[in-house]
Amino acid sequence: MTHIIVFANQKGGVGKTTTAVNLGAYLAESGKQVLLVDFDPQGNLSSSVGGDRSKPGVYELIGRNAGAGDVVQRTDSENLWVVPSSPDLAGAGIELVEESRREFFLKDAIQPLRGRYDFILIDSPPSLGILTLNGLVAAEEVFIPLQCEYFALEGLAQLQQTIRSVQGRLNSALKIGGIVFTMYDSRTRLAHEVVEEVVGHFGRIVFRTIIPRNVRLSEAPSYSMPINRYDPSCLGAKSYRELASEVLERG
Amino acid sequence: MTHIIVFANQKGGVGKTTTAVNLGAYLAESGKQVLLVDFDPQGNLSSSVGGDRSKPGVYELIGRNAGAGDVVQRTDSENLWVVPSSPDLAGAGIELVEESRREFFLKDAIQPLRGRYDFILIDSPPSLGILTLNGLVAAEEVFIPLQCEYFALEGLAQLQQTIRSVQGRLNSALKIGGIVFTMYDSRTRLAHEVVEEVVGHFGRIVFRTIIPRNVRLSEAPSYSMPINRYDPSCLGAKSYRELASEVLERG
Ligand SMILES: Nc1ncnc2c1ncn2[C@@H]1O[C@H](COP(=O)(O)OP(=O)(O)OP(=O)(O)O)[C@@H](O)[C@H]1O
Ligand SMILES: Nc1ncnc2c1ncn2[C@@H]1O[C@H](COP(=O)(O)OP(=O)(O)OP(=O)(O)O)[C@@H](O)[C@H]1O
Ligand SMILES: [Mg+2]
Ligand SMILES: [Mg+2]
Repeated sequence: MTHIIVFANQKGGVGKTTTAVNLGAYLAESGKQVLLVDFDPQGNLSSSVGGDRSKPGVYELIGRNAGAGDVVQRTDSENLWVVPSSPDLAGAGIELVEESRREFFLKDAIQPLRGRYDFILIDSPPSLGILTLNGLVAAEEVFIPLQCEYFALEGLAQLQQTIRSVQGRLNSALKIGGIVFTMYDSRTRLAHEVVEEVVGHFGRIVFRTIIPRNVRLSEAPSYSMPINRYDPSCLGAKSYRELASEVLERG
Repeated sequence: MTHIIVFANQKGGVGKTTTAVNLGAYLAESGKQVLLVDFDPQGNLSSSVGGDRSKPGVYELIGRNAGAGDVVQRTDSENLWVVPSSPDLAGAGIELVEESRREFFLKDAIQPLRGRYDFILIDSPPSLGILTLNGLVAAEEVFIPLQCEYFALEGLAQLQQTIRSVQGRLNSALKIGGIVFTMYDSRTRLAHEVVEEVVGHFGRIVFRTIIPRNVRLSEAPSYSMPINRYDPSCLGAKSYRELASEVLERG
């Protein structure tokens, strides 16, 4: 049984990539086979694990110029694999617009990869455009990383609306797997207020684990390492390890 | 002489909106007539100054369903005006793709507004798509807010490439007006490294003023106020006041 999870939020810089790579790393460390799929032309997920963006990747996969077997790369972490993105993916937005099944390209492309992995984690760009829609159609669950800030809160309603419309028209199986608070700074009043408001509104959907602001998390990508290899004893690592066990608990 | 500046960076959450609104507020406070144009469907710039997104805004302006005079709203700050965005703007990306002058819609639409303002500041979404291209074509200068983090650094080369291609094909007058470091945390080694690398590479283009990480800047939008009205004595405010004088110095 393969869990396919997309990390989506059109607000920029809320921790989509950081959550996908580090949650993935701890799920892999617990023995699960985990595939990271970078569906953001920025390629931050790819570089977080040292993926080679000059080789065929997700763009070639959805364009049927490469098979599933050719695009999966090993990472330095056991059980953790990656399908890298490339800047060409940015053009896919325009190229796909004319196609009738334009929202299904990613779902169809990763079909052959199901069964080989326990988790397929898809990172998406900061927008509600065609690339993110492909992620929401390919996945069964959407995880919403939410920075504890005002603008991030403002965008939540629009994101929910998009998820509802995808559930209605394109992927009735999609459900909100959870909301993850990121970059939480307990010293600020704003962070408390955002958490209180969201927990009040979404209840049990919100993960108990809160990811604190921790500079080690932002240092790790420059060494192409997930946090469990860069600094497993830091607060950021411990919180993602905790999140991984909470995800496994929810089953 | 109207200065038209676009704030662009496809990396999400780097301080595009925060820089547009607070630089704008201090330019207005110094007596300049300043128009903020929100060209991001998220509408964070609009809400930062209490703009009414239910009234005709930038989407109606580029669609020729409203004239320039109908879409400019007053803000609570003297000399500071705003053209709000709306979620409909997200659809413009798809709608404009077929048009031959698709990158010129914003430039043509704000033409009648030149001359009335000393500065027109355009906020753009976290992507290099059609909306940001419109911003780069409408502007004479692009300001690049740069978070002092690894992923932000990674995206700089792609952004430069896009700017060069716009200069070559669509707007030869466009120049890089400056790079602004944002959310700088002097306690982290990463921040120092990013600053050193960028200053070494870009030299005098980089603004001397560095914007520190300061929670008051992220609190202000929830009160629909720029920082000069929310908390003029905080570090965040002082740094944006300094940036405004540096911008005026560059002339
Ligand atoms: N908990 C954290 N503590 C400190 N820094 C963090 C944390 N999570 C992420 N970061 C840093 O904050 C920045 C934004 O995070 P990230 O790039 O993961 O967000 P994103 O939502 O994927 O951004 P985009 O919208 O551009 O795709 C990055 O530089 C990252 O290293
Ligand atoms: N110097 C700062 N110190 C602390 N917080 C800041 C600072 N600048 C911006 N922020 C906060 O960080 C978040 C990201 O900033 P902002 O939304 O301005 O970036 P952006 O580049 O416009 O994002 P997007 O890519 O989504 O449009 C916001 O919640 C904002 O309030
Ligand atoms: Mg990302
Ligand atoms: Mg913004």
